[in-house]
Amino acid sequence: MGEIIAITNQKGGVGKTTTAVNLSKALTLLKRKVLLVDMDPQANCTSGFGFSHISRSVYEVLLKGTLDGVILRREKTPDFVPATTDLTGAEVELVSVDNRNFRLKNALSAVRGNYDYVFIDCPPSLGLLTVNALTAADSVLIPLQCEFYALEGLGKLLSTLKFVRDAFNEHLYVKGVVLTMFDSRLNLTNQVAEEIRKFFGEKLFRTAIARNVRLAEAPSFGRDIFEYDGKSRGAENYIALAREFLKREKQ
Amino acid sequence: MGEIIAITNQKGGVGKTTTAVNLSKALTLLKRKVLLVDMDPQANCTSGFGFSHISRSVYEVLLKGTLDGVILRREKTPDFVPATTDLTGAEVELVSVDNRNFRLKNALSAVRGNYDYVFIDCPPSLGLLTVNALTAADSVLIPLQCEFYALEGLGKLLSTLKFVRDAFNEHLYVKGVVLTMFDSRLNLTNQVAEEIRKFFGEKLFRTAIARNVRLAEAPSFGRDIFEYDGKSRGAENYIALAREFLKREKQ
Ligand SMILES: Nc1ncnc2c1ncn2[C@@H]1O[C@H](COP(=O)(O)OP(=O)(O)OP(=O)(O)O)[C@@H](O)[C@H]1O
Ligand SMILES: Nc1ncnc2c1ncn2[C@@H]1O[C@H](COP(=O)(O)OP(=O)(O)OP(=O)(O)O)[C@@H](O)[C@H]1O
Ligand SMILES: [Mg+2]
Ligand SMILES: [Mg+2]
Repeated sequence: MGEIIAITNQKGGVGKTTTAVNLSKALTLLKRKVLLVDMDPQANCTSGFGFSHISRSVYEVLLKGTLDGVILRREKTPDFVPATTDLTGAEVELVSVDNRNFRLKNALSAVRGNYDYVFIDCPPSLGLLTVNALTAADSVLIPLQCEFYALEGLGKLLSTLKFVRDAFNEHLYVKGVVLTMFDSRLNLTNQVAEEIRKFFGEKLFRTAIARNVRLAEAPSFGRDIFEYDGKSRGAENYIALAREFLKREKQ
Repeated sequence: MGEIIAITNQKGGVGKTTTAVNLSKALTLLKRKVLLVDMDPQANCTSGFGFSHISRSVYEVLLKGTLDGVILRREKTPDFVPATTDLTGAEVELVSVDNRNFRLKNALSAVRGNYDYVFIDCPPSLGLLTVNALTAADSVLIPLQCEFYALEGLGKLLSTLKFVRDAFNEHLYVKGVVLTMFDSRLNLTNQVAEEIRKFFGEKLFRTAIARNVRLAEAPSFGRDIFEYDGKSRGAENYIALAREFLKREKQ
């Protein structure tokens, strides 16, 4: 029964999309069946995998309540629910819709059995789209850049998780925290990493994703890191993260 | 009659807050009267300047329609309208309020005459808070990281500016684009910078803000870059940007 995992952090630019694209792809390479949902109106995951001219997207899923005809399938790529920039309007349009916080959860319940994992890439906010993703999810994965503003935002993220747990989804838990754009030469990085380790303990993945320009270049070609440069440090880090992710599952 | 400038880009983590804090401070050091409004529920500008225990914030301004008693004043710092995380709720709460898109504009009209410049730091989204800021603004300053996802988001940002121009604020214009976290050793940086230069021409500021870890360290001490390390590359870049900003005003 596929676990649904929201990749979330309202701080902007911390590597949510880069992690969503490359971790879901790494797990596909390790023979897991994976679905990735792009829940961000920026639709960066959609272009990160090189999908374009999208006719049906997660916007229809939220308004119509079904995934029929929306999932894109491609060789060696996770199954994919694309986004379009229309999604920006959903925040206001959904305000008066029934069950507005459960739209994604209800739609995913029909397909989750076909997958080992379902990942949801969230926008940099704690609005209705993120609440929909957190209500649908069993757990959350938190990408975190080792910088002050990112660290500061954690308190607000954890209190939002508690709000969603109390209001819509009582079993929601933090699956783990992944350090991104990690640069061990910088004091700031090491200081913040130490704070995170103290706070999250075992939930902090041992695999940190190093800063590696190949990860930033890959999306300009609409490719994940494995297609773009499988020998890069970025590809090594994300495969190692996927292996650690699976190892934890076994325990 | 103080010009109101929204610092905006819905792409997350591109240096909006870092530019809002340090450009507004640099202009204060150059003897301009400046007000900075934190319109982001993350309230990063607020902690970046070391303000805490905020009792009245921009949240009250939007709901009550007045800036009375909200502006914080401190030596050698821009006057400041703080944010709190309560602001996340404003997006939904304001949906049914009269003139919901003009709340900030109306409140600022009473004080703008006291300043040379009013800056507004925006959240990484194109929702109600950003629309309020764009409706209140005379112009926008767009910080841009030279990476693919940031470049890709520009189209959506420009179409939102056009929407706001047509619906609420006909004279809104792009004052300029500032390249941030600039690393001239990377091909990606130079390629994206070239695309931006071709598209924006003279609107692209010549001063690029180099990647400089001191800029990321300063907020952990609640200080702007000039207080934290006035000799750093980051401080030099932001003073140069302020001077270029003022030079353009004269023309
Ligand atoms: N480990 C890394 N090394 C170098 N660059 C990276 C790395 N991870 C992400 N990037 C780049 O940093 C930028 C921000 O990453 P990304 O867009 O994945 O973050 P995000 O949290 O999804 O942003 P948003 O909040 O806008 O959704 C992107 O340009 C991306 O290519
Ligand atoms: N020139 C720079 N050199 C190094 N680090 C920088 C630079 N500019 C910003 N940073 C750091 O990069 C991160 C992102 O910057 P910042 O928070 O200012 O972006 P933002 O666009 O305001 O993000 P958000 O979308 O979350 O509001 C922060 O940790 C900041 O300290
Ligand atoms: Mg993203
Ligand atoms: Mg910011």
